[in-house]
Amino acid sequence: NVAHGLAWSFYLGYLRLVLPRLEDSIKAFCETRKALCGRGSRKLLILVPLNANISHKLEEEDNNIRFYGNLPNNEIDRAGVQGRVYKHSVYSVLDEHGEAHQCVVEYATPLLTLHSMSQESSAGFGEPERRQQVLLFYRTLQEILEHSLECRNRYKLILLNDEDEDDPRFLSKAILRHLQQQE
Amino acid sequence: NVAHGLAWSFYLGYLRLVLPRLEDSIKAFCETRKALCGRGSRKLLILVPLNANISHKLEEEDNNIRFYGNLPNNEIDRAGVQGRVYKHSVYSVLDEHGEAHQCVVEYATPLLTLHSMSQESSAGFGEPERRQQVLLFYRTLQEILEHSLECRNRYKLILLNDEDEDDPRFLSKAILRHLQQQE
Ligand SMILES: Nc1nc(=O)c2ncn([C@@H]3O[C@@H]4COP(=O)(O)O[C@H]5[C@@H](O)[C@H](n6cnc7c(N)ncnc76)O[C@@H]5COP(=O)(O)O[C@@H]3[C@@H]4O)c2[nH]1
Repeated sequence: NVAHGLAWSFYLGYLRLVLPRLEDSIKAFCETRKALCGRGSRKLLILVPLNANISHKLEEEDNNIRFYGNLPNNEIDRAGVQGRVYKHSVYSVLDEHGEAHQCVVEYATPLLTLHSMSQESSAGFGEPERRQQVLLFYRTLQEILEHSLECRNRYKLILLNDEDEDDPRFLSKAILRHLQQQE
Repeated sequence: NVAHGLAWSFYLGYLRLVLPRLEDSIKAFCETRKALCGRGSRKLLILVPLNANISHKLEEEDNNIRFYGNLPNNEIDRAGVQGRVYKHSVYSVLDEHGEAHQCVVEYATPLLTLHSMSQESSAGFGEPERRQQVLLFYRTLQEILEHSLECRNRYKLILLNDEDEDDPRFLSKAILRHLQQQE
């Protein structure tokens, strides 16, 4: 089950490394950029779209989302690559009143692998199985993160149901709903 | 089968992105650092140790290996992270005559996931299965790369058998053997 391994990989090779450092990165950003200073924005929002349709830039998905900048780079030596860079992007999301809310948000990168694998005939699974694999990825990751002391309270997993994708404000609304839960 | 998904992830999320750019990065390095200019060093050497024992710095494995520098950063927008950085480390390897050979080399990072998973009881597999998974990873990756036009001739997969690990020059000898094959 590909999704099981990708969820473990995402935790062991990424979230477990970066989430404990997130608070410090956000504090540094708040001091220089005067944004992300509120309590509600101290978590990494991780987007998990059920259809595995992932954009590389969130502003291309929804006009109410703008790229705001990047958190400072984290450099970690990993498997021979010295100073491998880990970083997150900050986005500004406009609500219905035109007010901007900054947050650290990104898609769950392994879904790109699921998407590409479903299109490579030699990879062993196709589009019908992909949705099942995304759900398995989400549930496995949720389970792992709930038991992780290093990641506790530092993330929010956002499962995106694609039925509402026709709404051009679908993504900003989903993000805002979760941001408001934190405040 | 975790290794199958990790091999696809390593190809789709990394090698397919970075190998086509490797030649340009090496040329830029050769111009500024006057090293890696020979034809034999235009490939990424990918180390696959059967026991999944991975170091984060190769010089810690073998005194005849030294860190030489990093290739220039490649920045690619990926899944919401803007300007995500991809880079490789360059190492200098001394042969038996004391002559130094530079090369771009790193471990296959997904083996870190296999190693950590074999130690997490809730991940579903243990140390006995791990070696099998490393072999499956190696064979799957080899198969994928042989059919990839974008990656053709730009890499060398080096399977490291751990029986010779007692030799403190094990790693440098393995790397040199493969470098000499290219020249
Ligand atoms: N958003 C995000 N930002 C990151 O910096 C990052 N680094 C890893 N990941 C995701 O975490 C998981 C574990 O990573 P690992 O390094 O073991 O495998 C990685 C690693 O073996 C290789 N790879 C990817 N980027 C690099 C890189 N910059 N340097 C070396 N190897 C890399 O290719 C695999 C798949 O990468 P992604 O498909 O981008 O997703 C990974 C993966 O799902 C990231 N996700």
